[in-house]
Amino acid sequence: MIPAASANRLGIYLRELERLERTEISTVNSRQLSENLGWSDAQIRRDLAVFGLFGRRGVGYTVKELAASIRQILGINRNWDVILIGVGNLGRALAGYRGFASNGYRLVAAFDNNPALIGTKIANAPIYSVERLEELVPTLQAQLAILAVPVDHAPPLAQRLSQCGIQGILNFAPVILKPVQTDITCVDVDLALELQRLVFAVVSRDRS
Amino acid sequence: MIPAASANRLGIYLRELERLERTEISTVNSRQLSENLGWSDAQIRRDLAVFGLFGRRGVGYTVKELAASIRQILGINRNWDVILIGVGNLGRALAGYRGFASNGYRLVAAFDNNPALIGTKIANAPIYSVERLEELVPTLQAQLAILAVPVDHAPPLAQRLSQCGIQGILNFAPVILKPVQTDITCVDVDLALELQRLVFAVVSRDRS
Ligand SMILES: NC(=O)c1ccc[n+]([C@@H]2O[C@H](COP(=O)([O-])OP(=O)(O)OC[C@H]3O[C@@H](n4cnc5c(N)ncnc54)[C@H](O)[C@@H]3O)[C@@H](O)[C@H]2O)c1
Ligand SMILES: NC(=O)c1ccc[n+]([C@@H]2O[C@H](COP(=O)([O-])OP(=O)(O)OC[C@H]3O[C@@H](n4cnc5c(N)ncnc54)[C@H](O)[C@@H]3O)[C@@H](O)[C@H]2O)c1
Repeated sequence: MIPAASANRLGIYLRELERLERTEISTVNSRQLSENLGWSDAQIRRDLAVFGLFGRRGVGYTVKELAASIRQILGINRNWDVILIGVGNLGRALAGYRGFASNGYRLVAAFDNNPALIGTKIANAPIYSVERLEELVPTLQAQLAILAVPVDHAPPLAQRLSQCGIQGILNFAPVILKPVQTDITCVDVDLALELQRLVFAVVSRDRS
Repeated sequence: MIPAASANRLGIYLRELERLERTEISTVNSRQLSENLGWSDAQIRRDLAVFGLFGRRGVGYTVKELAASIRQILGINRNWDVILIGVGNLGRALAGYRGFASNGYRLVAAFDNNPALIGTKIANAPIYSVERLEELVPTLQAQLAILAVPVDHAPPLAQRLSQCGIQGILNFAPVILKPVQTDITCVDVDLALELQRLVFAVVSRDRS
């Protein structure tokens, strides 16, 4: 089992490598990566080694090759079809984000329970009634779902999604889905908790 | 120094305690917390003990008291004034989120460089020109800033914010601000990386 923390950092290394690709830099060493990212060069070398990625002594890593290897390891060297549940404030912002499409994610459909939204489109994807989840998701062949609904509605929807063949849920409602759903992979993101983390970091700095 | 991972979990314990408060439950033990949250009861007891929070044998923790202690430790037992930089897709969704206000965060002003937005309001807060950051932020006495601007604009803005007396930045642009800014606390959130974490978890599950 690969440590989750190493995998998370891998995503950040990839983002930095893509930035270097755009500036036509062809090789990079762990010390240079360390300067821009904040982790020690030893940590970066260790993380990459966990995934069998090694640099060449005196040269470092080839940017294009390392980026391609990381994409393959992370599973993002292919397209992923995504559905969005909840087209409110946050859902609309996520649907409109160009950064998802450039990473190979395709929004194929959205679902909501607001009659005024059903039958319209968001970011070129049709908005269907959430009642039709079981009927439509198997034909859409989407693998992932983004959940941006009010907190009480999230757990029952996660249950329904796991029965339609969805493999993973990115959940923005402030509730932990992970332990409840044993047969589907969930990643829970709570933006209010992120603000709390910031406050705690600021307060700890003042106290020390 | 308190481990960041324990502090992050503390925020999730608080969210669960607030849910219990709403359902009039007055005591809870670590086993019950474990069932809803997914960490082991031993991990939960250990996390709370790091902060000097102990239950009573056979009874557990008093929900109201534990929640109040955690709020004090996390620094959220007071109001925090926040400014928003970038009132686009994501900025608008964050400004409109009722969950921030209910946690004691007050949006006092927003800043943007789009002339069509300057002079209007978002969630009752005035939108100013970002050129006036140095002039207005010291008078607003805000402590925190949320950054929702395009990626290239984030680092120079972080630099300007640290010189206006802002203590912490919650950054949504896909760039690491943390090591660049040594004199201001930054928390970097990248929603595309969260989707990548989900894909990696789904792919790892398939591979195992
Ligand atoms: N807006 C933010 O910045 C923000 C920040 C942090 C967390 N969140 C969380 O994200 C979630 C969405 O927040 P929001 O601000 O977009 O709320 P919102 O009320 O603006 O949007 C919710 C959407 O979900 C739809 N909906 C409700 N029940 C549904 C169901 N059973 N099936 C399908 N659709 C349903 C509504 O019709 C609406 O379109 C909430 O759980 C919230 O706590 C939002
Ligand atoms: N929309 C999302 O769901 C989402 C998801 C992940 C990451 N992000 C990141 O969040 C950031 C904002 O994304 P968005 O979708 O809201 O973009 P957007 O283009 O809709 O909004 C950006 C806003 O910032 C303003 N702006 C630009 N330069 C500025 C400056 N120097 N000072 C002040 N304001 C400035 C623009 O006028 C605009 O209002 C981006 O970095 C993006 O990569 C967004």
